[in-house]
Amino acid sequence: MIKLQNISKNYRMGEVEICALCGVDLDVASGDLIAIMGPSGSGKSTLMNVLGCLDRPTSGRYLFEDREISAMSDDELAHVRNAKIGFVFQSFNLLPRFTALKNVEMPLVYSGVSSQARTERAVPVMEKVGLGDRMYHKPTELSGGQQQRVAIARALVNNPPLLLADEPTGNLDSRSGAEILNILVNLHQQGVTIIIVTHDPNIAARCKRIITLKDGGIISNETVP
Amino acid sequence: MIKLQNISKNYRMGEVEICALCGVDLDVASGDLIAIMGPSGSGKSTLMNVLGCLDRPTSGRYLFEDREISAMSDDELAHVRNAKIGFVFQSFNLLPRFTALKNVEMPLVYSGVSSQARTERAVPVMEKVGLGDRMYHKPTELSGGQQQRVAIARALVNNPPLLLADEPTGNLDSRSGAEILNILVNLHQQGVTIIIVTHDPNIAARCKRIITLKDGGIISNETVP
Ligand SMILES: Nc1ncnc2c1ncn2[C@@H]1O[C@H](COP(=O)(O)OP(=O)(O)OP(=O)(O)O)[C@@H](O)[C@H]1O
Ligand SMILES: Nc1ncnc2c1ncn2[C@@H]1O[C@H](COP(=O)(O)OP(=O)(O)OP(=O)(O)O)[C@@H](O)[C@H]1O
Ligand SMILES: [Mg+2]
Ligand SMILES: [Mg+2]
Repeated sequence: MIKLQNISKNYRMGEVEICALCGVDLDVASGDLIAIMGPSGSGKSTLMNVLGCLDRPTSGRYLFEDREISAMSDDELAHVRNAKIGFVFQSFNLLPRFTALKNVEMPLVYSGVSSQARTERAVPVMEKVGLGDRMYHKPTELSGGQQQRVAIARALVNNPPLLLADEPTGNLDSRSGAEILNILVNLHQQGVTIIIVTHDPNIAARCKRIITLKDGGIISNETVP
Repeated sequence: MIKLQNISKNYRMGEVEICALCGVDLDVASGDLIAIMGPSGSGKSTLMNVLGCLDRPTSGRYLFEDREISAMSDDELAHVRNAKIGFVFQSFNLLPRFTALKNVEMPLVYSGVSSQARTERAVPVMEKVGLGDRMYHKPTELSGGQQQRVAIARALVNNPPLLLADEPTGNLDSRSGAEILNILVNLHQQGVTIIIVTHDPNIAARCKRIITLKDGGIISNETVP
C-alpha cells in the first residue's frame, strides 16, 4: 500500500537546519496494524503527516498504492486524503464554530454526500465513540477527551481503507482509551490498514508491528510476538 | 490553603442544563500533593479551572487562603493567579506568535520583571524541562510534547506556592513524563502545593492523596498508602 524510500523532512530555522525526519525507509502493507513509538520530538507526527499526504517531504520517494505522490498536484493529494485516508490529529484540529456532529460530517461534505445522508452516517459514529449526548456541543463546550473522540469519529466516518491516528488516547482515561482501541482493532479485523502513534505500551502490544523512532530515524521495526 | 464548599458549575445548553461540577466539597492543605482522576468528561478540568481562579463557580463557596473569591473583583483574581498559582493547561494555551522562551516569560511580564531579568529566569527553566535547544521556536514549530513542556515551564517560572497541572504528561513518552514528574515531586519537597489531573496510575501512585471524580462529583478522596 505504502512505500517510503529515503524520506527526509527538514526545517530551516535561521542558520540552523532541523532534520525532523532523516532518511526514513518504511513499507506498509494493506491490512497492517502498526504502532509508532519514540521520545517526544523524535519525528512521529512529522512521519504521520507525510504518510497522511498532509505534508510533502523535503526529499525521498513516497509511493501510495504505487503512485508517486511528488508527481501529484495539491488537488490530487486532497482527493487521495479524502477518499483513502482517515487522520486523527494529535491536537484534534476540530473546527471551533461547528458542532461536534458537523465536525464529524466534514469528510462527507468534501466527498459530496447530501446533508440528510451525512447526518444519518455521522450520528451512529458519534454514538460509537460514546458521545451521543454531546452531538450539538461546540469543541469549546467539550472536555479534552471528548474533543479527541470527536476527532476519532471524524476520521472514521468515511470508512477509509487507511487510518492514521496520532496519539488517539493521550487525553482519555483507561476505560475510554480501551473502548477506542477496541474500535481500532475491530476495524483492523475488517481489513482497514491502521497506523497508531502512541506512548502507551498497552496499545503497542495489541498491534502487529512496532516501529520506534529516535532523532528523526527508525531505530527498530519489529513484529509483535 | 483552599476550601471548596458545595461548589457547582453548570452550563445551560438550550433547554438542557449540564452539571459539570455538582456540589463539590474539597480541602487542600498547604504542601499537599494531590492527584485528581476520573473518566473523560467527569469534571476534572472544570474543577481545576475553579481551583485556579480561572472560572467562577455557578454556586458554592471558595476560600483561597481564607479569602472568599466570590468577593474578589476580576482584577484581584488575576493578581491572585499571577502571584500564587502556576497553571498547566490540558491544551497548553501557548501564544502562537511568540517564541517558546517568550511564552515562558509571560508570567514575569505580568508581575513587572524587567526584560533582561525575565530572560535570565526563563532560560534555566526551559533547560530544566529539556528544551534548551528549542527556545526560539514558535509553538507551531514544536512537537506536541515539546509544547506541553513549554506550558509546564511557563507555570514554574514565577515560583508559585500552588501548582495546578491538568494532564501534564498526556503527550509525553515515558521518559520525558518521568522527568516532568520528578520536577513536580522535587518542587513538592521544597514546599510547593501541587494538584495534578492525570489518567496515569504511575503518577497518581507518587502523590499523597488521590481524588476521584465521576459525573461532576467526588466519589473518593483517599490517602496513598
Ligand atoms: N462550555 C461548556 N458548555 C457545556 N458543557 C461543557 C462546557 N465545558 C465543559 N462541558 C461539559 O462538562 C463536562 C466536564 O468537562 P471537563 O472538561 O471538566 O471534563 P474532564 O474530566 O476534564 O474530561 P477529560 O478527561 O476528557 O479532559 C463534560 O461532559 C463537558 O462536555
Ligand atoms: N515547523 C517546524 N519548524 C521547525 N522545527 C519543527 C517544526 N515542526 C516540528 N519541528 C521539530 O521537529 C521535531 C519532530 O517533531 P514531531 O512533531 O514530529 O515530534 P513527535 O515525535 O511527534 O513528538 P511528540 O511525541 O512530542 O508529539 C521536533 O524536535 C520539533 O521541534
Ligand atoms: Mg507528535
Ligand atoms: Mg480535562
